[in-house]
Amino acid sequence: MARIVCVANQKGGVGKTTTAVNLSVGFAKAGRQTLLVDLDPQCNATTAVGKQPEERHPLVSRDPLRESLRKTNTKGLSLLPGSRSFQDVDTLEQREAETIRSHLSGGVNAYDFVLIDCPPSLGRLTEAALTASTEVLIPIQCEYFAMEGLTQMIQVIRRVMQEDSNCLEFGGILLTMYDHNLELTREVDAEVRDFFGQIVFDTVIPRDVTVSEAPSHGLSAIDYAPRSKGTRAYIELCMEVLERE
Amino acid sequence: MARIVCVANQKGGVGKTTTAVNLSVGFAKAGRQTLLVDLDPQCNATTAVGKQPEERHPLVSRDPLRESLRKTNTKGLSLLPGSRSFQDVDTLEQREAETIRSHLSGGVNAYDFVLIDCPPSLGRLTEAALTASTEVLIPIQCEYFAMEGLTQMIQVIRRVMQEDSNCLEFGGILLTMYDHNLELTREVDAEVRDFFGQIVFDTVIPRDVTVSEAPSHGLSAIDYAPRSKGTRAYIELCMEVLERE
Ligand SMILES: Nc1ncnc2c1ncn2[C@@H]1O[C@H](COP(=O)(O)OP(=O)(O)OP(=O)(O)O)[C@@H](O)[C@H]1O
Ligand SMILES: Nc1ncnc2c1ncn2[C@@H]1O[C@H](COP(=O)(O)OP(=O)(O)OP(=O)(O)O)[C@@H](O)[C@H]1O
Ligand SMILES: [Mg+2]
Ligand SMILES: [Mg+2]
Repeated sequence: MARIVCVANQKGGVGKTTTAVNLSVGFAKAGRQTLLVDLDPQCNATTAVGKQPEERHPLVSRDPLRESLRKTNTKGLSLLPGSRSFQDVDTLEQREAETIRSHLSGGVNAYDFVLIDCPPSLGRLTEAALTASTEVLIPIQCEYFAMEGLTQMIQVIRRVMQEDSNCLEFGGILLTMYDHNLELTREVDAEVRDFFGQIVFDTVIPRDVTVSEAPSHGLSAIDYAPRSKGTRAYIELCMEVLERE
Repeated sequence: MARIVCVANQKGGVGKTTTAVNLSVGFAKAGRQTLLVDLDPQCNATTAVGKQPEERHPLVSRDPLRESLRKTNTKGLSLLPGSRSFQDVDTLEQREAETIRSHLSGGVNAYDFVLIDCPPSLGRLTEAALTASTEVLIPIQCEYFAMEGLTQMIQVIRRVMQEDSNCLEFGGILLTMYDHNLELTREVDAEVRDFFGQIVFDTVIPRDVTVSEAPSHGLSAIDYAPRSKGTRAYIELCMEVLERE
């Protein structure tokens, strides 16, 4: 049974794409058959692994999912690319979450791990991704606004969890762009751990410029700067997620 | 005639809210009657000026806009607060941009400046804000992904500009979280100025931790840390926007 991890947070720029990409590369390198799904109309996950977005969104065309999957430069990692087509994005936003879910679930059972990168919103696309997932991972930037939208996010997650047909659980909360020297970082860390307890991963991802340089080379941080602080943290996170089986 | 500035970019976490808040406080302190409109369901602009979001979204209730406006702690600055109500956000997302626009335009003529803070998406709310505005200001983070979604953003802006009934122009592109020491920052700066030329503001906003601390005190950076690098840059930006009359 595939572990389908939805990487979501309506707050923008918190490290959703960076986490989805580096976790999926990490799992593939650890020998797990992995699929990265790009549900964001910006298609950042697609270009971060060196691929081009599709003209038409794979979830809109009625073809079976298998036909839209692409191999990446990482052995064991496939990609379901995103699309920037306004029409298709609008169509998906109007479609019922259930239709998207059944299309998504149709192609993923051949994998050990599926990572879904979501757009920064709580619209239909994110809701569909949550209903199709077995766990949700919420990246949080160590900033003041980070805590603000979280209650809405948790409400949506709880609603999806309560529907019998879904099997969504809390995968974990990840602190990103962590800077030990900043008081704001330490304050947010303490507040998040107070509030969420065990769900928060022990691993934090430090702010590391090589992480933000990697996508301009179409590489994950793991491939671009294997010995950097950011890469070591993502590898540690992979181990922690694997332990939480 | 009010200058209505739409602060928009579908990329998340690029400094839309921080720019809308600090520009609106800056204009108010320069003696301009200013209105800050919070169109983002996260309501970050509302809390950043020390207010609470409304139960119902002011643009959904049929009351005239004037009744939802609130005074802030800054003389000359009023706020149209946001709302986190899922139902109302969904209603707005389904509503025609035209309806939202006529409701918005109804209450703003008493002001010299109106700043609209948009969510990180190109959905109906952002489209409605663009149709109601006289100019669009696009904050860009000096990161690789920053250039990616920009073409889509420009397509939507061009489409809105071409409709006769609108009066939207390019207000400018603002480089945010600028770090002179990073090569990535210098690369994005050069690429953006090559591509967009004069539209890019001379003023850049440096990365400055006091800017991200300010909202936790319900204050703008200008009020929280008046002598900081970030504040000086936002005041310079105010002057530059005023000159572009
Ligand atoms: N640990 C890190 N250190 C430094 N920069 C980082 C780190 N993680 C992410 N970034 C950079 O921060 C920016 C935001 O990250 P990213 O795009 O992954 O966030 P996101 O949540 O997917 O954004 P969106 O809401 O737009 O989808 C990117 O430019 C990315 O390269
Ligand atoms: N110049 C700056 N220096 C340091 N931190 C900044 C700066 N500008 C913004 N920030 C911080 O970066 C984060 C993102 O900024 P902000 O929330 O304004 O972006 P946004 O585009 O409105 O995000 P969203 O897409 O979620 O609406 C916030 O935590 C903010 O405090
Ligand atoms: Mg993303
Ligand atoms: Mg914002």
